[in-house]
Amino acid sequence: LIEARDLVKTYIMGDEEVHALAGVTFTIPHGGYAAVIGPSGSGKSTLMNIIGGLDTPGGGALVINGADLGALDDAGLAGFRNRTIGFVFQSFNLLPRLTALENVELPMMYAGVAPAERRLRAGALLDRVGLGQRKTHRPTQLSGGQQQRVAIARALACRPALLLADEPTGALDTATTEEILRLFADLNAEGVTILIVTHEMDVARATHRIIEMRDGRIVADNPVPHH
Amino acid sequence: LIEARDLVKTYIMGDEEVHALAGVTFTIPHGGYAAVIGPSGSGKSTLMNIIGGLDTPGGGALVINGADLGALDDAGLAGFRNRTIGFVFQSFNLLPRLTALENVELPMMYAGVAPAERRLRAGALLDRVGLGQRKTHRPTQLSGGQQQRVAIARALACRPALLLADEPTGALDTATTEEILRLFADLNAEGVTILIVTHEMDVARATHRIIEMRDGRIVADNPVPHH
Ligand SMILES: Nc1ncnc2c1ncn2[C@@H]1O[C@H](COP(=O)(O)OP(=O)(O)OP(=O)(O)O)[C@@H](O)[C@H]1O
Ligand SMILES: Nc1ncnc2c1ncn2[C@@H]1O[C@H](COP(=O)(O)OP(=O)(O)OP(=O)(O)O)[C@@H](O)[C@H]1O
Ligand SMILES: [Mg+2]
Ligand SMILES: [Mg+2]
Repeated sequence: LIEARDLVKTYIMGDEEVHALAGVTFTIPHGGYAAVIGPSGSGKSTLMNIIGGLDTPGGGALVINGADLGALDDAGLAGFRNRTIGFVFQSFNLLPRLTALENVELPMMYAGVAPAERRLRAGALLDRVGLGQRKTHRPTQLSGGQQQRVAIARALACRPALLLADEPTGALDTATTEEILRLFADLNAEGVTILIVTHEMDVARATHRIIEMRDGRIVADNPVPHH
Repeated sequence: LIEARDLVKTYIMGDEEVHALAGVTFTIPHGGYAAVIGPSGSGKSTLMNIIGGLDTPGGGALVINGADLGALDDAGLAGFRNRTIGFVFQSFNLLPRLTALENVELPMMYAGVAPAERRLRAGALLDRVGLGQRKTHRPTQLSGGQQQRVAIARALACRPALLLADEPTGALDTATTEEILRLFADLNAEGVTILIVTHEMDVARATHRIIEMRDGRIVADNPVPHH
């Protein structure tokens, strides 16, 4: 599903160069389920944003679901994201004036889903992440872990082929984390390809493969033993 | 240092009542070092915001460093916060137009610290949290874990007597987390009272006492065995 070759991303600040990605190459098959781990600042979010079409690399090639992202303009990338990607942001990025339900409905509105259908689906997704009692709360009326779960539900609203989750359990207690990992395992069994950035080895070991980054590079890429 | 008795916080939404805090009572001695754990939505951030004078309880009593917070108006609470509290927010709350250095200097500006002195101290704090190479970056030019560390440095800028940290290592890898915990242990040895909200048992066990919450109440309060 994902073919990345020699991805590079450099930020120039005055006379300083930050090599956020310094040549990243890997392949994720259809139905793959991988964790991306590594120290703070090693380039994990930068990589996720590029894979999700939210950012462009300075160099290298990226093909997802047959689409060459380097050949797409802004409109093309937006269309690609809407059709293919579900993204859980490290800082959630919920719309503060919308309720939890409305935040989850938003991608479906863009996709032209009928109002009754999307209200039903948004409600079901919020139930599934344990927020059945919080549907009418706005982000400021939700705890950190509740906001994170709204972000997860929203990423799943349009049944994406590829789920990109940047630390989706960072704000969650152990029991809630396990519920979310069970949800991800179910989705993967249904054919959804999943990439999770995480700092927690328990979460990484729940996936099928661990890709380790350091200083903008991949330094290890191994299957998880029992998968 | 902290005496909390029967703290209550209820949110009313239409005909729904959310009991965020349902009667919280505990005492933290001077130089105490405690972790607050519990499920997502159990009231941890609500409790921290009230202890930090950022929110007021609906009922109950709270005395910190001899000050009865219930007797303070907004100006009094602001003064209390500036003098006594260092707060690390669950969502960081950095000012997006300021650099890391400027964000850390800000509390010192309010406290009237001279420019040369606060620039030196801000730089030293950023060095201490491993961000010596990121001082001129703005929040959008920092990774999630780097933003979190700026928030930690800022909380320490005015040498607070009480450090309140709401999930201060949530976005950090294991090695960086250990550095932050060593920093907190050093501060505690110097006499700083510390309350940490965390989801990670490793972090909780690095403190001296674990306070467990569930549904707005304290359900357990025990010393950590080797302390
Ligand atoms: N716009 C930018 N300008 C300059 N440097 C940047 C910018 N965005 C990110 N960086 C730098 O690029 C590096 C990689 O950032 P990235 O957000 O990908 O790290 P990360 O692995 O996700 O870290 P974390 O685990 O802390 O979230 C960091 O050192 C960061 O300071
Ligand atoms: N302004 C508000 N209006 C209504 N309900 C609220 C409001 N703020 C918080 N809540 C509710 O109060 C409860 C406690 O929230 P709090 O943020 O203290 O939880 P928490 O323990 O910090 O959770 P997390 O671990 O997810 O950060 C949650 O169920 C939340 O939905
Ligand atoms: Mg990141
Ligand atoms: Mg919280």
